[in-house]
Amino acid sequence: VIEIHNITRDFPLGQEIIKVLRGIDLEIERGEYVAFMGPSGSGKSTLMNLLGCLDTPTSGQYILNGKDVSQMTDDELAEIRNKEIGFVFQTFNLLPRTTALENVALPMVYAGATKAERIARAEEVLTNVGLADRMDHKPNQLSGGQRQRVAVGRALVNKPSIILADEPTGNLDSKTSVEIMNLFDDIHAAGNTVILVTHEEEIAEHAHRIIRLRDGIVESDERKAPK
Amino acid sequence: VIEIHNITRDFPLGQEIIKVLRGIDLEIERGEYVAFMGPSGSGKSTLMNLLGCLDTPTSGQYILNGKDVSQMTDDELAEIRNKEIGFVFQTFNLLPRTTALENVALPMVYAGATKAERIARAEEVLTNVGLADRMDHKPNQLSGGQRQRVAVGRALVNKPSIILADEPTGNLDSKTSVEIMNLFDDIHAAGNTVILVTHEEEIAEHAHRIIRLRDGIVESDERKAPK
Ligand SMILES: Nc1ncnc2c1ncn2[C@@H]1O[C@H](COP(=O)(O)OP(=O)(O)OP(=O)(O)O)[C@@H](O)[C@H]1O
Ligand SMILES: Nc1ncnc2c1ncn2[C@@H]1O[C@H](COP(=O)(O)OP(=O)(O)OP(=O)(O)O)[C@@H](O)[C@H]1O
Ligand SMILES: [Mg+2]
Ligand SMILES: [Mg+2]
Repeated sequence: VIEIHNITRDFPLGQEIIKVLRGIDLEIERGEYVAFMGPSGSGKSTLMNLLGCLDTPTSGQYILNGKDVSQMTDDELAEIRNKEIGFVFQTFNLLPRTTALENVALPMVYAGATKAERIARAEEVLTNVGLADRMDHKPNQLSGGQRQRVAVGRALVNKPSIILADEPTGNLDSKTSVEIMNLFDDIHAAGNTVILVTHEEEIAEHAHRIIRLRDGIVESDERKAPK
Repeated sequence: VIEIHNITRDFPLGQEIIKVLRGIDLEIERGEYVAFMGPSGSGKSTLMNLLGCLDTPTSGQYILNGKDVSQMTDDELAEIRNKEIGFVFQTFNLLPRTTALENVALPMVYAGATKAERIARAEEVLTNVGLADRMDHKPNQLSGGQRQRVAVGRALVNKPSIILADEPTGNLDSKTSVEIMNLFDDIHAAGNTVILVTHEEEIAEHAHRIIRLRDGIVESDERKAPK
């Protein structure tokens, strides 16, 4: 479902050019469960932003569902980001002046759902992430781990077929982490593609394939033996 | 150095009152190394904000260095926050329009250091957290783990005697986590008081005492046997 060929991403900064992704080739099949790991600064979030169509590569090709992303119209890209891909940001990116419920419901507004459908589905998702009693809190009235879970909920609300989750359990205690990982495991078992970034080996163990980045390239790519 | 007696903290929200801290009694001696753990939403960050004099309790007493914090003047509190306490926020709280170097140097401006002193010390601190080659990046030009390390650096720059670090390694890979924990271990070995919040048992193992919160109260408080 995802093919990237010789992807690079440079960031100009003052007089320098910082080469963050330095030539990545990858193929991810529909229904895979992948974990990206690697040192801080190795390019994981940058790669996730490219996969999520939130950024474009400096060079190289990204083919999603058989179509070249650089050839897609803005409308096609917006549709993909809203309905096919669910993105959990490393820094959550919640709207500060709206409640947890409204934050989670927002992607459904773009998807054209009615207000009743949005409220019902947003309540269901927030209950699934353990926040049934926090729906009317704004982000600054939530703990770090609660904000993280609102971000997870928002990514899942339109039932996307590709989940991209950047450090989804970084602020969660072990019990709550297990609950969130169970959600992702269920989504994967239903046939969807789940791609995580994590720095915790225990979380990566949920995936069937671990890809390690270092200095903007793939250092290793290992599949688990099937059970 | 820290004594808190029957501390509570309520947050009004609409018609409700949310009781977040429900009666906490604690004593922490100078030079201790303490880790707070507990479920997401149990009140750890709220307690850290009280300890860091960034918030005031709804009821109860906080005695810091033998003085009742509620009796201190605004100037005394500002002095404590700037020179005696180094605070690492769970969500970093960096100034978005200034570089890593400027963010780290900011507490020294309030402390009255000269520009040359600020630059030298800020560079030293950023080198200690592994960001020597990222000093002129702004927060949105840094990875999640790099921002976290800038936040750690800023907390250490005035050489405070009490460190309060809320999830300081939540976004770091294992090797970088070890580097940051080595920093905290050294600060503790120099006689300072280090208080962390973490959800990772391996990080908590660096401390000599683990206090677990649940639903706003202390559930357990265990000291390690001395080596
Ligand atoms: N301003 C506020 N208004 C209402 N409720 C609040 C407010 N701030 C925090 N809370 C609630 O207080 C509780 C404790 O929050 P706190 O941030 O201290 O938790 P925490 O233990 O640090 O959690 P985490 O591990 O997820 O960071 C949470 O349930 C949160 O929803
Ligand atoms: N806009 C930018 N301008 C310059 N450099 C950037 C920019 N954005 C990111 N970088 C650099 O790119 C590198 C990779 O960043 P990225 O966020 O992808 O890392 P990461 O692997 O997700 O790290 P972490 O585990 O700390 O989250 C970092 O060294 C960072 O400083
Ligand atoms: Mg990242
Ligand atoms: Mg917290």
